[in-house]
Amino acid sequence: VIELVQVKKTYTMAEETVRALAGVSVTIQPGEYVAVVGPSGSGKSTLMNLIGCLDRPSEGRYRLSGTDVSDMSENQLADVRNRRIGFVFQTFNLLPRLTAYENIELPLIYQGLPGGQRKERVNKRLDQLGLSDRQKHRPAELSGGQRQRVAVARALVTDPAILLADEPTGNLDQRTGQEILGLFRELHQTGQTIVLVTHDPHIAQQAERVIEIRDGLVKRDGAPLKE
Amino acid sequence: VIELVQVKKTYTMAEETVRALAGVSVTIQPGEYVAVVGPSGSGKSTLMNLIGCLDRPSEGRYRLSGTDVSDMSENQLADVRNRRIGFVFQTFNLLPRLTAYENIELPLIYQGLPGGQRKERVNKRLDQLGLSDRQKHRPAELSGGQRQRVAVARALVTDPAILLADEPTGNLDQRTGQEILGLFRELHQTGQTIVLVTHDPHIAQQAERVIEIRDGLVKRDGAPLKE
Ligand SMILES: Nc1ncnc2c1ncn2[C@@H]1O[C@H](COP(=O)(O)OP(=O)(O)OP(=O)(O)O)[C@@H](O)[C@H]1O
Ligand SMILES: Nc1ncnc2c1ncn2[C@@H]1O[C@H](COP(=O)(O)OP(=O)(O)OP(=O)(O)O)[C@@H](O)[C@H]1O
Ligand SMILES: [Mg+2]
Ligand SMILES: [Mg+2]
Repeated sequence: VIELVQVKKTYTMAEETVRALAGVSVTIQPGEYVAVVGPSGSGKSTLMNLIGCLDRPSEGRYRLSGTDVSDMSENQLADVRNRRIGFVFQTFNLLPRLTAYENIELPLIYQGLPGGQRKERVNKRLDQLGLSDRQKHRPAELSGGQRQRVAVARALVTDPAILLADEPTGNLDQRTGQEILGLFRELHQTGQTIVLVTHDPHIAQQAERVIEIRDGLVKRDGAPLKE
Repeated sequence: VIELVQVKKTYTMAEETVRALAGVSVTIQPGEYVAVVGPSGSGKSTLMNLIGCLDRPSEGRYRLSGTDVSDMSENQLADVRNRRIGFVFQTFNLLPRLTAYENIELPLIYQGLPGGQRKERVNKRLDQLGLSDRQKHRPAELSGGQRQRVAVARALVTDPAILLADEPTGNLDQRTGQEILGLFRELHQTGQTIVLVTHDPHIAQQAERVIEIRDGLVKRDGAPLKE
């Protein structure tokens, strides 16, 4: 269970204070498929980084499966990020000196999975995302959409309990975007939780629930609206 | 006039040869509004980098306003890039230690524009792109869509003769994307040339001409298709 209670994120700068999240309360049950929408700069990525334990709230509480995340040690946090969460970053965040294959393999190395099992899982994702013939390329030798697909593959390779995808199809043509959503649906059907940020109303409509963020606050939280 | 004749771009790697462009011939007249479409990895960004004088063909000729680009000195190339071309990069390529304001101002500093005129032009673009209240933020302190808008502002601030935009709206909601296309249309109406790469068929339909790339080759070149 993902439980945010009156969560705030404030950046204090020299000349201004930015309230990226201004008091957000959201509960997501295991197995839900949630879309997060809202204008550019409204706080979506900030929210995702908090849920993904990559950042801490300035105020408020975040409980993950009943445990307060602020009470977790660095090791426990790293463990949660590694074993339970898969994250597709809006700006991909691939390691520049590793190949596509190695970038996708890395979470499995951290999990201590043996080489043969790693190879099978990485190859499966490379294949599903049309990257097999680019597996030895480093990020600088890949197109924008190929980098995005490597980021997606890396997030899926651990079959995470919680998949957090921050605008996972922005650099992709419609068909490839739909293929990726198909892979997310597959994961969802095994009971995993999916939270995805999108600017595309068609993608939002495929979720079970849509949370609309505006100026760091939840404006709406319910079933997708028909367009 | 942008004139590519049988242009190829080949990457020779340890174990493979990648033909990113496999013989492309395209002529774009001044004042045209062209969309470039095609699957992920098909060669669109490679084509844009060649047109923008950021890269050289492996084979073939590129003539810009009658001059062969391969005959230009480094200074002449820098001059073309600076004074005649505005480029929105697929991955933004902002300077991390400069603020949004300074990133947008930089091309005008290179052009030797006086401070007062620079300030006026930068503020106009900040305002049009909804970035005025974020002008002092550095890229790491901006959302994905805000970074994309800074990249767009920087490309527009010189009112370039040729605007090259590589997927300029992928991280933006529909409304902001349309506002940006409105700014491109404004530039087009002053007689400038626009070449934009997009995965969005609605955006492609707003162009006068659509070039479809597939496997490094031009598959189609003509009026937009009705959907
Ligand atoms: N430095 C490089 N070395 C080897 N191959 C490369 C290099 N740069 C690009 N490529 C390959 O060239 C092909 C074309 O790349 P390009 O970036 O032009 O594609 P694109 O059409 O812009 O794709 P996208 O829509 O995903 O952005 C891709 O298959 C890519 O893997
Ligand atoms: N380190 C920081 N310092 C100051 N302000 C920040 C920082 N990081 C983000 N912000 C601001 O916080 C707000 C929310 O950012 P966030 O990245 O969550 O937006 P977003 O909803 O993901 O937007 P987009 O759709 O453009 O990706 C933005 O207005 C941004 O400028
Ligand atoms: Mg974001
Ligand atoms: Mg590209």
